[in-house]
Amino acid sequence: MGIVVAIASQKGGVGKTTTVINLATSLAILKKKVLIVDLDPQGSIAASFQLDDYQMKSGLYDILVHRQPLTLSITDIGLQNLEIIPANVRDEEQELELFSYALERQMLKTVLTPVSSIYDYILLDCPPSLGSITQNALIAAQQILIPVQCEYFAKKSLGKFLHSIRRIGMHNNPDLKLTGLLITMYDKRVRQHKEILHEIRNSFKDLVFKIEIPRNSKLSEAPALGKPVAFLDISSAGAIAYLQLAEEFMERIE
Amino acid sequence: MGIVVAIASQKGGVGKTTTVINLATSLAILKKKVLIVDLDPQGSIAASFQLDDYQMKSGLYDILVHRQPLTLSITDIGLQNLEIIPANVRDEEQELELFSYALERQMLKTVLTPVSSIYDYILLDCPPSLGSITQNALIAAQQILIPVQCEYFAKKSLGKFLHSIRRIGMHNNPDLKLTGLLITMYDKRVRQHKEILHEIRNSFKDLVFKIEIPRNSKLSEAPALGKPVAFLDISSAGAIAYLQLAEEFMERIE
Ligand SMILES: Nc1ncnc2c1ncn2[C@@H]1O[C@H](COP(=O)(O)OP(=O)(O)OP(=O)(O)O)[C@@H](O)[C@H]1O
Ligand SMILES: Nc1ncnc2c1ncn2[C@@H]1O[C@H](COP(=O)(O)OP(=O)(O)OP(=O)(O)O)[C@@H](O)[C@H]1O
Ligand SMILES: [Mg+2]
Ligand SMILES: [Mg+2]
Repeated sequence: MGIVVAIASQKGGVGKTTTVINLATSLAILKKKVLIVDLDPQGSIAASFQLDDYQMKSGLYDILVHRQPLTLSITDIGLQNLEIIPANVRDEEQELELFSYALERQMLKTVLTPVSSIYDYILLDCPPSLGSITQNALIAAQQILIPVQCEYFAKKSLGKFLHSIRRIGMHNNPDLKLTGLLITMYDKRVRQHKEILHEIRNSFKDLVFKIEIPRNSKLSEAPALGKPVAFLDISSAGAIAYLQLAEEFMERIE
Repeated sequence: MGIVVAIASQKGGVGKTTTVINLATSLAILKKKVLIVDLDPQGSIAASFQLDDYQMKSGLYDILVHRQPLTLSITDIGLQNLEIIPANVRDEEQELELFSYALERQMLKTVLTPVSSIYDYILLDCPPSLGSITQNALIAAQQILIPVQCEYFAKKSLGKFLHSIRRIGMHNNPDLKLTGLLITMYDKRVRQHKEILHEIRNSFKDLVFKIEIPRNSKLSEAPALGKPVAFLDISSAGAIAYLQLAEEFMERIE
């Protein structure tokens, strides 16, 4: 049975999309069948694979707003063991529509159930918010992985976000487990990063992944070339870190 | 008459809040009366001034959901010429409520009108989305400033965002002008930053502020100390850049 994992954070720009793309690819390299679902109207998942608007026939918008079967949106991106469902939100009107339809917070769980046995893992890329789309993800998921940047605003928003997850879990999804807090874009030359890393490891202990994802230019260059970092430079610090993450991720879940 | 300026971007983590805090402070230093309104449920504006939940009696949530007069939420933060209205969104249920009330997209414009003559500038910190709250901001504002990081996802999302602004402007707010695109967190040692800066300046020419905000550790350390960067280290590259931005900003608007 496929395990649904939400990669979520209310804070923007902390590496949610980068983590979804590269964790999914690493799991696929390790022979797991993976589906990525893009819940973010920005549509960064499709952008990461250079999918143009005309190549995308349908996506999350069509599934939730037009009740189209999810299988119609499953898109092949040319990587073995990995498929995606793009967001396919074309403009601001569609974003409002999507948010409003998503107020029925069980919807994503319902549409994912028929396909979950086809995959080992289904990774959900969440928008930077605690709104109806992210709440759908928290109700559909069995696991949640939270990327955390070692900076003040990201640290500060963590407490409130964990409270919300606990509340949503208690009322709507008692199976939801925290897979862990993942340190992202870590730069050991930056004093604040070292200080905040220390604080987070002290407060959250085993809840924090042992693996830290370093700041690595190959990770931000890869999406511009339409590839996950492992296919751009397998020996880069970014690719190695996400392969190691996939190992630790599977250990934590199984 | 106070000029309402939205600082907005659909992309997360590009420096919207950092720009609002430090541009507002720089304008206040230059003797302009400024109000910051936090439209982002994350509440980073209050966090930047170390305002705790019990110090905030009310904010945007109370104004839009409970129709409380806006003046009750104006909060003094101990800096001359600068006041703020915090977001005051306590949890995920309130975030859903706020979004739903904000579907009436003229609301912010209506509540800001009575106070706009008290200030020279009203700066709106927007959430990383194109949802109902950001659309309220685009309808209430006369100017919009878009922070842009020189990275692939931020560049990629710019085109779609500019289309949305043009559409919302045409249908709901013909006075809305683009103040400019502001390059943020620029690191001249990163090759991708230089390349993308070049592309953005080539495509958008005079629409791009001459001033570039450099990546500067003082800018990310300042909010942890509850101060704008100018009050932490006036000689830092970050403080100087935002003071220069305030000058160029006023030239562009007047
Ligand atoms: N470890 C890393 N090293 C260097 N750059 C990184 C790293 N992780 C992410 N980035 C870059 O940082 C930026 C933010 O990352 P990303 O877009 O994945 O975050 P996000 O949380 O998905 O953002 P949003 O909140 O907008 O959805 C991107 O430009 C990305 O390429
Ligand atoms: N010029 C800069 N130099 C160094 N760090 C910066 C700079 N500008 C912003 N930062 C840091 O980068 C992170 C993102 O900035 P900020 O939170 O202001 O972006 P945002 O667009 O408001 O994010 P969100 O989309 O979550 O609202 C913060 O940790 C901030 O302190
Ligand atoms: Mg993302
Ligand atoms: Mg912000």
